[in-house]
Amino acid sequence: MISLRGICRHYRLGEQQLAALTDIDLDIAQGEYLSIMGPSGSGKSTLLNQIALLDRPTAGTYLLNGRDVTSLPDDELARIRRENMGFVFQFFHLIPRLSAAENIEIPLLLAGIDPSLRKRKVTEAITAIGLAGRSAHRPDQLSGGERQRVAIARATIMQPSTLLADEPTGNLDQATGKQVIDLLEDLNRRGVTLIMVTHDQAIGGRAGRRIRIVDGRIIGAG
Amino acid sequence: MISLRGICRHYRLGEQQLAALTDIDLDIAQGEYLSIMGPSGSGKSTLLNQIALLDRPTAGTYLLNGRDVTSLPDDELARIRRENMGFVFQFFHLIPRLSAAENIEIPLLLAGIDPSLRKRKVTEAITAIGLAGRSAHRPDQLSGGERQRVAIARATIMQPSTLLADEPTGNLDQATGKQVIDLLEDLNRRGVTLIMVTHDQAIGGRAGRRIRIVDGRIIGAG
Ligand SMILES: Nc1ncnc2c1ncn2[C@@H]1O[C@H](COP(=O)(O)OP(=O)(O)OP(=O)(O)O)[C@@H](O)[C@H]1O
Ligand SMILES: Nc1ncnc2c1ncn2[C@@H]1O[C@H](COP(=O)(O)OP(=O)(O)OP(=O)(O)O)[C@@H](O)[C@H]1O
Ligand SMILES: [Mg+2]
Ligand SMILES: [Mg+2]
Repeated sequence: MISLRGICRHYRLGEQQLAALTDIDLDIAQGEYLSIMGPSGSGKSTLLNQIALLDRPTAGTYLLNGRDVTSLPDDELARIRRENMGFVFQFFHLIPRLSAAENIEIPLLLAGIDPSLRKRKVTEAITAIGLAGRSAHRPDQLSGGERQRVAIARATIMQPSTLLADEPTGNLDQATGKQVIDLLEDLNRRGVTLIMVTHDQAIGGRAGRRIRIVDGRIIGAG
Repeated sequence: MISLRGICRHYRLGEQQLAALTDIDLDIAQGEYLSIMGPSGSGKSTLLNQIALLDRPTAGTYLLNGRDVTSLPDDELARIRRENMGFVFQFFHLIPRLSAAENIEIPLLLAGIDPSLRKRKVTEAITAIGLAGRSAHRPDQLSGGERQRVAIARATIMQPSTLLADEPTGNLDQATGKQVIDLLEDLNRRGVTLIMVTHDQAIGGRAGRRIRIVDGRIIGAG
């Protein structure tokens, strides 16, 4: 259970203050399928980064399974993230000097999975995401949508209890996008909490619950 | 008039050769509105880079207004691009240490436009793309869709005779995407050749002419 109470996040730019998130109250139960939609610049990525413990609020409280995690030190937040969360970034953040397969393997390495099992899991992930034949390519040798799919495979390979995806189909054609959504929804059916930011109305509408962000606030039903 | 004849582009990866484009024949008249669609990894960005003279073919001929530009030296290609083309990259390629306004200003600086006219044009471009209030932000202080719009403003500010856009609405909500497409189509109505790669069927369908790429080849009507 993820509970955000009165979460605010502002940025300082010189003299000015920009309120990116204001008074966010949000409860997300384990296994939910939530979509977050809203105009460009409205605060969706900022909210997802708060939920993922990648960024700290400037006000408010974050309870994770009843525990206040708002003010934990960085290394503790990193441990919680690594053990519980998979994140697909809006711009992927792949490691440039590693191949697609090596990028996807990283969460397995961090979890101490043994080499033969790692190899098998990476091969399965690459096939599931439609990247057979591209596993040796580095990110700069991949198309935009291929990089996006490497990011998705990396985020999902450990079947984390919570999966956060920021625009996971933005660089994909209809058919490939469907393949990705099927993969994510299959994880959700097996109990993974799925929180997806998307600009695609058709995809956002598939979620069990939809929230809309405008100017840093949740509007309508949370 | 852009004429591609027998254009091929392969990549070498170790021992292997990957054919990204094969036997591309394509004529594009001045003022046309062309969309390029197809699966992720099919060669769309590679084709756009060929048309934009950002990349050289491994075989074939490129005639620009009847002149063979296939084997021109780099600095000559750069001059032709600068004087004739605007390019919106799939991942923007903004200059990290410059603000949004400074990024947008660059083509005006390269063209020797005087400071007061530059200032006015940048302000108009920023307003037209919906980024008022964000002009001083650097790219890392902007949302994904805001960066995309800076890239679009930079590509269009000199009203180049040819505009190439690689997934220009991939990070934008419906309303903001429409604002961008209106801007691009307005340029096209004034005589700018508009060549757009898109995964959005609705947007691709608006073009006067649609081509589809699969496995590096144009299929169906060119
Ligand atoms: N470091 C920063 N400093 C100042 N303002 C910032 C910073 N990062 C983001 N912003 C601003 O915060 C607002 C919210 O950004 P965010 O990335 O959350 O938007 P978003 O909803 O994900 O947009 P998009 O749909 O375009 O990806 C934006 O208007 C952006 O300009
Ligand atoms: N430097 C490279 N070396 C080897 N292969 C490459 C290189 N760059 C791209 N490729 C391959 O060439 C193919 C075409 O790439 P391209 O970027 O043109 O695809 P695309 O149609 O734009 O895809 P998307 O819709 O995902 O952006 C891809 O399968 C990609 O893996
Ligand atoms: Mg975003
Ligand atoms: Mg591409």
